[in-house]
Amino acid sequence: MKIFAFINQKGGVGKTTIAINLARALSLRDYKILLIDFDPQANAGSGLGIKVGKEESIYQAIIEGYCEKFIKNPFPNLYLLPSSIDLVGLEVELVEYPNREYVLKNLIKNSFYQDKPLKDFFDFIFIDSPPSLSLITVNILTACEGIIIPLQCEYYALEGLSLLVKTIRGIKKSLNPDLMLFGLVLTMYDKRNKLSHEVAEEAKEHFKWIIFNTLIPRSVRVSEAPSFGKPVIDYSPNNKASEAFLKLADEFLERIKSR
Amino acid sequence: MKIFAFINQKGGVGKTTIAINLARALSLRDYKILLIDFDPQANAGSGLGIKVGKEESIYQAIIEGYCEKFIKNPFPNLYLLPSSIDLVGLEVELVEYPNREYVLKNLIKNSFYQDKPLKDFFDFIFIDSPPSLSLITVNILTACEGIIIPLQCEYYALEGLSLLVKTIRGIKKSLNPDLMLFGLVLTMYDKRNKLSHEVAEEAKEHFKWIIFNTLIPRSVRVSEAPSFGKPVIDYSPNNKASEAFLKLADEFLERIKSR
Ligand SMILES: Nc1ncnc2c1ncn2[C@@H]1O[C@H](COP(=O)(O)OP(=O)(O)OP(=O)(O)O)[C@@H](O)[C@H]1O
Ligand SMILES: Nc1ncnc2c1ncn2[C@@H]1O[C@H](COP(=O)(O)OP(=O)(O)OP(=O)(O)O)[C@@H](O)[C@H]1O
Ligand SMILES: [Mg+2]
Ligand SMILES: [Mg+2]
Repeated sequence: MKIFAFINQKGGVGKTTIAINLARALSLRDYKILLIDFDPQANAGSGLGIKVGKEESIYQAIIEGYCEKFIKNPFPNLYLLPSSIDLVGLEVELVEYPNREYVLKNLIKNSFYQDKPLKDFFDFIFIDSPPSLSLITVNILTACEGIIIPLQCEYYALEGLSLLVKTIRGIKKSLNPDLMLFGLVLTMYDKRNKLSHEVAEEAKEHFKWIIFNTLIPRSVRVSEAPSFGKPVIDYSPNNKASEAFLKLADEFLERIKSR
Repeated sequence: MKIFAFINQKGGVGKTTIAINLARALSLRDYKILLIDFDPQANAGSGLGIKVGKEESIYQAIIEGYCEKFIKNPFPNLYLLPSSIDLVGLEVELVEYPNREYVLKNLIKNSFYQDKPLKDFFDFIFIDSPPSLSLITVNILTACEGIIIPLQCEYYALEGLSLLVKTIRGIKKSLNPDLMLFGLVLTMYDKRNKLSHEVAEEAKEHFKWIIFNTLIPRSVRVSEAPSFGKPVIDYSPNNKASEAFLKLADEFLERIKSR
């Protein structure tokens, strides 16, 4: 299993932040990671200090059918296929495509990097997704093999899980039989706050088979890091959230090895 | 100006929370408010203690063309037209509708409440929106007269503003010439945190003509309230966020009167 998507239709739950920082933590452990930003907001790019226009983004790569020349390399072992706001237009344009649900899957399958297929050059491919269950998200669900659900420790985020799981089951049945729920990460956890604790307990009960033990704490440094174009691990290495992301990387690797 | 939408494609920035609590604050000042939940996540409903199935939601109201029988009244002067997850399907179904961009606008225009047109019975109509710029959001932008932009005091939220303003300008030109940016509300403001202050200063500079002076502080009580199905004003009346929402209501009314 190499291709993972960070998905949750509830907005602002930490999808981009976990995708960036888990990718960065794994790159520090000498794994080669490609982070694909498939959200028109292009936050994964700006969180790594990269902003591009339409011609240099995944939007153009989809039009051309290949993505090698669009891939950037902002940190050692960490590569990015950036997005742009023009991806919003893709939503409507995709409707007329013949295999409209498989556009991203085919892009990944048909592309190379330094003369190797993407899945051979990279150890893992991560995909950041927008907060919706639209055609862009369907494309992500058919392109990936494993799903990681970021879950903010708040009430509305917990409430949205049943819709998310239902949608994933639907895609697995109709478009991507290999799709698997790989993990659920509790984030923005504040141990002083009763609600955080209650949400965490509830999630552990319902998802005990996929929940990661590592909790990502709420920390101001995490929300400051993107304005410097850096993962929090580079911006504030001794911060408790940075340590948590490194621990999450170890837990992720253990789970991969034990499959 | 009576119909306001709470819009921001960035996820988790406080759209639902501000829509619910501003509506509740105005209802305490004896204004009759209809809150329309046009987000498939249906958070505005659950934040008021209401969850309904497809047949009792706005999804069904759109099919029938009228909404009176679907309107609930959870608090004095505060009415809700609830959503359901089936609204996700509307996104695809709307594509074949003849006036697909005006479905919500026509529903509001053609509906009555206690024998009066909606705009005559209610003092204000608020619309909560999903975190996207899809056809559902286009419907909201053509149905409303004024836009209120909730802005979380974080970097990614600030970054998304230019895309939002561009989209609003596009809709004003093509589908809704009366559309106006009415206000911008800074929320989840944490005075101990440098980033909050920087984002607030930057937003005040670029949007000084529409920004509300009232800042909504970050407060755990706000995120606890939805699990009790209540606005924070009812759940924790003496909380600093509750006071801020009441102040925001006064500022909102002043701005309406001085137009
Ligand atoms: N552990 C954390 N501690 C503090 N702030 C955090 C943490 N994780 C994320 N944030 C902040 O919370 C906000 C939301 O996170 P993020 O943008 O990653 O969520 P998202 O799910 O990708 O949002 P969207 O739905 O818009 O794509 C951001 O401003 C981010 O900096
Ligand atoms: N002032 C505040 N203080 C603390 N928490 C808040 C505050 N405002 C909102 N929240 C919490 O932050 C989270 C995001 O808020 P909310 O769901 O209202 O945002 P949204 O923009 O409607 O999200 P979406 O994009 O998913 O529709 C919720 O869990 C909410 O309870
Ligand atoms: Mg994101
Ligand atoms: Mg919302």
